[in-house]
Amino acid sequence: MGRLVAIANQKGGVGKTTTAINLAVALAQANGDAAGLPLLVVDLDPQGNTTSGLTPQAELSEIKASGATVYEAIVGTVEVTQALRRIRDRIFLLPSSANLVGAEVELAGADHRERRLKEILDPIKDHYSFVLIDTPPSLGLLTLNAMVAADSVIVPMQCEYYALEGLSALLGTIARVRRVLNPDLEIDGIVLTMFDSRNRLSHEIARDVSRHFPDKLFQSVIPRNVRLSESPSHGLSVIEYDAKSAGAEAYRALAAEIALRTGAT
Amino acid sequence: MGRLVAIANQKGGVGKTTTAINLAVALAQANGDAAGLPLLVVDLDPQGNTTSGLTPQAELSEIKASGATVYEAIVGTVEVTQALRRIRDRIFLLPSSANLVGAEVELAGADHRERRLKEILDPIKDHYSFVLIDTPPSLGLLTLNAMVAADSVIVPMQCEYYALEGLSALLGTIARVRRVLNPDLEIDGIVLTMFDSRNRLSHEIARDVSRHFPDKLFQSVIPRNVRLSESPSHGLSVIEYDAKSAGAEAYRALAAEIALRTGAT
Ligand SMILES: Nc1ncnc2c1ncn2[C@@H]1O[C@H](COP(=O)(O)OP(=O)(O)OP(=O)(O)O)[C@@H](O)[C@H]1O
Ligand SMILES: Nc1ncnc2c1ncn2[C@@H]1O[C@H](COP(=O)(O)OP(=O)(O)OP(=O)(O)O)[C@@H](O)[C@H]1O
Ligand SMILES: [Mg+2]
Ligand SMILES: [Mg+2]
Repeated sequence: MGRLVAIANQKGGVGKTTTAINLAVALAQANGDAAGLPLLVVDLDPQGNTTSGLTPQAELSEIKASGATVYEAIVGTVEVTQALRRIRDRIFLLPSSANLVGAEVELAGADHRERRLKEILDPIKDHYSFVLIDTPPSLGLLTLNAMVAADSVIVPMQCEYYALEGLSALLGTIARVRRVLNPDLEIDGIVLTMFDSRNRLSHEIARDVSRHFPDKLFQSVIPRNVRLSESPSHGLSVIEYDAKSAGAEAYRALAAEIALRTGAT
Repeated sequence: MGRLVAIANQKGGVGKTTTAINLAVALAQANGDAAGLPLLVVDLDPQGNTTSGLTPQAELSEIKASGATVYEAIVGTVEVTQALRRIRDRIFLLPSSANLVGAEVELAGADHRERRLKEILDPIKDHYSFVLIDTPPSLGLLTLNAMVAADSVIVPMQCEYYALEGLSALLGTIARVRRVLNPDLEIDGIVLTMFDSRNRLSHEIARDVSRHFPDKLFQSVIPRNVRLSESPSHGLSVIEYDAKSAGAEAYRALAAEIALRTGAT
């Protein structure tokens, strides 16, 4: 019930949002029977790409004007249930806000500043099969909040040198969070993204990661696939935009692997 | 003299670091005669990719242990001149530190928190032809410091939907900084990166940007080129790694365009 998963990597542009959106749709579909619980996606990145990647253009300005987003829920001016929106038959969204940029400084002196997200999500998480949290490209207070609230972390990793370099800093942060703030935090796994089989570097990076972290690497690898970068402009996941594409196949395979690993149904 | 340029875009993975490194080497080479001033690169991103992309592996641990980076210079425990390192014949580096992650919260209550970088760079900037500042993927305090210190901003923009979406938030932030903190801040231009001529989306995004911001778009476009992603693992710019590559050509063309636009020599 209610497995809370943070999708995190401080390296920018590695596929966090793309993984949050497509995994959410794939997991919700895999859980297909009506008795199953719906799924919740939380957009904790002030850029709001998960929010815009799953919402039609026309509704985005309404969300912006609503004053009921994850920001207001975290600072406490709105009850979290008032900020939830049903965006698909079996998917709810807790949308982002540009105001999250200021949260880091605003919460700097506050009590429990790392636990704010946990305090608003714990009471509602059992209404969902999974709660996926998309995080910003940083190891600051917002990502910290996601790791404190989460049961586990999924790490998307682009097959590039800088992404590999940043991995040890990220795993170090996860270990520190586990020691000090959230002893039960696990790593579900590292998922290789934008893998280009024609490119020697992709193979080199994949080999390096599987040598250093053999038990952490998901078997499913997400290939570089243009349909994945086209789908957000339609407010759709790639699974809805082009169900037969290589990107859709790969995220369905990843969803199956995660459901198996976590024993969730 | 001493034109200070921030390389900024809160969207992650758009090519900020790749532009900082390769533009630095291209500008330093274009300025070739011995009488010209050297160039300074400031790595203001806690990830430290500009630092590692220009420095041999063996020297990186020495920088980490030195306690003399841009972090110590900003918080005032070290004089900035002590943190500068000559990394090429005509290029100096003010290296990053992982401690920058904490700067946002540490400086939250301090005086002049947005002007710390400006205060340390103003006294030294005229020793250089250009000072290029690589920034993290965020609109927080570190990027704000870069925009307050800078004469102008260069915006790398990946030819992807989410990168286009984030452009108006970035230009809005630059306008706010100009109004409140740095009235002389200009935008040198937007440079399209990772352009793939076989991909319809690249052409669509390029058309959109040139329609919305006709006078801001650099003519030089950086193509997707695997040599650009291979070079950092050798601690080299692409210009040094493979001078005849499409990536090296494109950054030399961009350097020529910038030297012309800014009238700098
Ligand atoms: N497998 C893929 N194939 C092709 N394009 C992809 C793939 N995965 C992601 N993309 C594209 O690459 C860009 C970066 O991906 P995305 O925005 O999901 O990364 P992110 O880690 O969430 O970025 P940020 O750090 O800014 O939050 C996006 O434009 C996305 O559409
Ligand atoms: N034109 C290009 N062609 C191919 N690969 C590129 C190109 N430009 C950058 N890259 C690669 O894409 C990745 C992202 O680029 P880079 O790290 O420079 O972006 P960034 O904006 O600095 O990221 P961050 O937001 O994490 O600071 C890197 O692995 C880099 O090597
Ligand atoms: Mg994202
Ligand atoms: Mg960078």
